[in-house]
Amino acid sequence: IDWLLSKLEEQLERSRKKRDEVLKEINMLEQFISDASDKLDRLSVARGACPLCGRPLDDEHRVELIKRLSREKKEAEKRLEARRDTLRRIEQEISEL
Amino acid sequence: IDWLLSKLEEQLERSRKKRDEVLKEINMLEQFISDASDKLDRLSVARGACPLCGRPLDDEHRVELIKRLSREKKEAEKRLEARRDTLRRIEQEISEL
Ligand SMILES: [Zn+2]
Repeated sequence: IDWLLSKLEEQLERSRKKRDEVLKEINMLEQFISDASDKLDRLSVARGACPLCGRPLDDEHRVELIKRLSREKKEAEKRLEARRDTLRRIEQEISEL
Repeated sequence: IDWLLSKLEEQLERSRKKRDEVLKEINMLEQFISDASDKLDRLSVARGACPLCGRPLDDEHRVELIKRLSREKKEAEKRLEARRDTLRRIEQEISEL
């Protein structure tokens, strides 16, 4: 029975470690998405110049930046959704050990 | 007495109008200051490129932007303090009418 208990402990340890990694990634994704939203707001109202560095920013370039950032944000949101599913699954596993 | 009352009413109206103007300006100053703080945070961690438009941003230019924005932020904070004093004074006047 000792052997079985130590096996369960190892599994629990692995699951907790995995959970911490997924939590870290979730935090980073949320941070990225929130930052991207803020930049998109700023870019959408900018006219002629970058509101941060003041350099010229014509509409064509500005729209290019908005498209790229929106795409990256969508990809991050998909990834975030997947990681949250993974987190739920791991939490479930931990609760069943 | 009618004449006196109408005079007080006019004064009350003027003070309320003044208060609304000061409140509007206070809101704009707070918005400006909060926006400036956020830009200063972004500029302070930027390295080599503008985090918003991606254009090259050498340290010299970046520090220049930070200095100018800090200065504008300080001026806005002084102005905000003054407008808040004005608001208190007007509120006082209104309460004494
Ligand atoms: Zn820029």
